[in-house]
Parts: sequence; C-alpha cells; structure tokens
Amino acid sequence: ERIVVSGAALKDKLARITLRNVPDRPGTAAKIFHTIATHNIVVDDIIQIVAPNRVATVAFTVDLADLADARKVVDKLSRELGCTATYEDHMAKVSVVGVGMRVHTGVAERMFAALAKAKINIQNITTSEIKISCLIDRAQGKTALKVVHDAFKLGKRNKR
Amino acid sequence: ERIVVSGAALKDKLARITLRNVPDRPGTAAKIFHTIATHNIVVDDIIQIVAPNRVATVAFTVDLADLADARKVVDKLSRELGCTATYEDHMAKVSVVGVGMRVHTGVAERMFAALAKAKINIQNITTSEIKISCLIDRAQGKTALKVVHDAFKLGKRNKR
Ligand SMILES: C[C@@H](O)[C@H](N)C(=O)O
Ligand SMILES: C[C@@H](O)[C@H](N)C(=O)O
Repeated sequence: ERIVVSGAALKDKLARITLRNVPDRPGTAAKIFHTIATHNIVVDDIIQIVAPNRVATVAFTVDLADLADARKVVDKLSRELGCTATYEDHMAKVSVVGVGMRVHTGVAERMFAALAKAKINIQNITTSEIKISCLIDRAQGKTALKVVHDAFKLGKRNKR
Repeated sequence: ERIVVSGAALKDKLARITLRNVPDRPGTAAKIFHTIATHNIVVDDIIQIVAPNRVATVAFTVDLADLADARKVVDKLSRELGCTATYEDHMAKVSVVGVGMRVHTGVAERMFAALAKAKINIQNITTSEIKISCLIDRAQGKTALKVVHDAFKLGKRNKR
C-alpha cells in the first residue's frame, strides 16, 4: 500500500480562543485578525463555521505564552463585536502530515479511530491535503502522538 | 518584503454538509468519517469545533457531484447519532497557498480584508502554514479569486 502519511507531530503549548455569536457579515473576520496581528500575537490555526441566525463561531489557537496578551485584546474586541469569548489554556495539537491525504480518505478516519481507541476526545479538527490536525487536551498529548505514530507505522524501526 | 504567498486557487463545485449537536465523545468523529469513507465519498476539508454541553459541530465539504450519495449516508448517520444535518449545494472555496504563512500573520487578515472589501461573506475558514481557505457562495467565486490575486499581487504580469 502506498505510504501517504510521512510523519506525525505534537504541538503542546497551545491555548484556544473561541468567539461565539460573531456577527456574520463581511469585514468581521478581517477586523478580528487585523486587531490580533497589530498586537503582534501570532495565530496558529483559524477555524470558522457559520451558524444559523447570521452568526458564526471562530476558534483559533495561540501559543500559551501569548494567552494573557491575547485575552486583553480579544476581551475588548468581543465587546466591540457583541460576541462572546472563551479561553482554554490546556490544549495540544496532534497532526499527521503527508501527501495526497484527501484522495486517500482512509487517513482521517484512521487517525480519528486511533485517538478514539485510546479514549482521547477530539475537540477541534482542521484538515488539508497535507495535514490533519486534532486539538485535544494537553494531558493526552504524548499518548496521542504515540497512538497516531503506531496507527500509521511511523517511527525509526518501522522505516523501510 | 518577502513573498510568502505563491498562489491562489478556486474550487467551485463544492457542497457543504454541517452536522450539529454531534455527541462529543471519543469515537464519534471516527464513526462519521469511517461511514463516509466506506461509501466511497471523498471528503474535501473537515472542520470541527466543540460547543458547550458536550456536543460538537462538524462541517465538511464534498464534490457537488457526490452530494446526493452523501446525503443518503449522512441522513442515516445523523439519525443514529441523534444529531442534525444540513446540506448546501452552492459553495466554492477560495484559497491562498504559500509558505510560512503562520509566522506572517498578515496573510490571513489581508485575504479576509480583500474579500470583505468586495462584500464577499466568508462562511467557513480553515488554515494551515501553507494554505488559508475560505468557503463562500459559489456566485462570488470568480470575484473572490480575482480580488485575492490582486491583494497578493499574483498573476503573470506581477511576477518578478
Ligand atoms: C464571520 C465572518 O467571517 C464574516 N462572515 C466575514 O466575512 O468576515
Ligand atoms: C465530536 C467528535 O469529534 C468526538 N469528540 C470524537 O472524539 O470523536
């Protein structure tokens, strides 16, 4: 079987910020991320899903070290936008990296199944053809990396 | 200024499926995407955000041509999971592709601002270091690609 997954990675000093009831109209996403960028806060991943009733949920991750600064900025921003903001400081992101992973739809499900088998709850998910990332609790980070490695037979002694 | 964005792309025959009130416990994501994969439906991008009250929202895109098949599978799956499913057949995805886009936080906001200026509403968003994708209405696809091209000075006559 062709090897499409080339590696797995864990980023475990992440914080997550979730904005709910964000007004769903052009300009809001630009305003949010322009404001954050001007405060020199580096954003890791951005996920947005529109909801009914003309609002959206926007979730993004930042380095844990930037959470205090991000909080000041986002609290003020949410008052301006009339949305709510929640902050979580105990996140980790486990990812599989590869090529052509979209066509090989088995990759996402194999990753999700490996985590499920280890009873690791997948919180947020973001994907592309070359990377599938799952946001989980930091306490499960190392285990998550291990089970994903095993699921895709990664790791030195398995390399051909 | 270093060029980090190398191209923009439009994928405009997409359908979006959104599952809400998905039980947020280990195994659910695996079940959803295993079921879809076994029916040979190729999934484009997957986005998931957890919500309060132990549920999650899972949104994913499929080729428009696969929507009818996907609908049968997902309707049955949502009954089994006790979640809701909505289907939209008028989606397009505009993306910018590059390298190191995360560190250069200005990229996401520039893309969002370009779309906002053209009054294009950004529905779903998914990002990685090398790709930022916005799901929009298909009717605005071509305009979206053009304004993103212009915002990043892409296109033959601008190449150095
Ligand atoms: C919610 C936000 O993304 C909005 N739809 C926008 O286009 O900016
Ligand atoms: C909602 C779903 O992703 C669930 N949290 C899981 O781990 O499978």
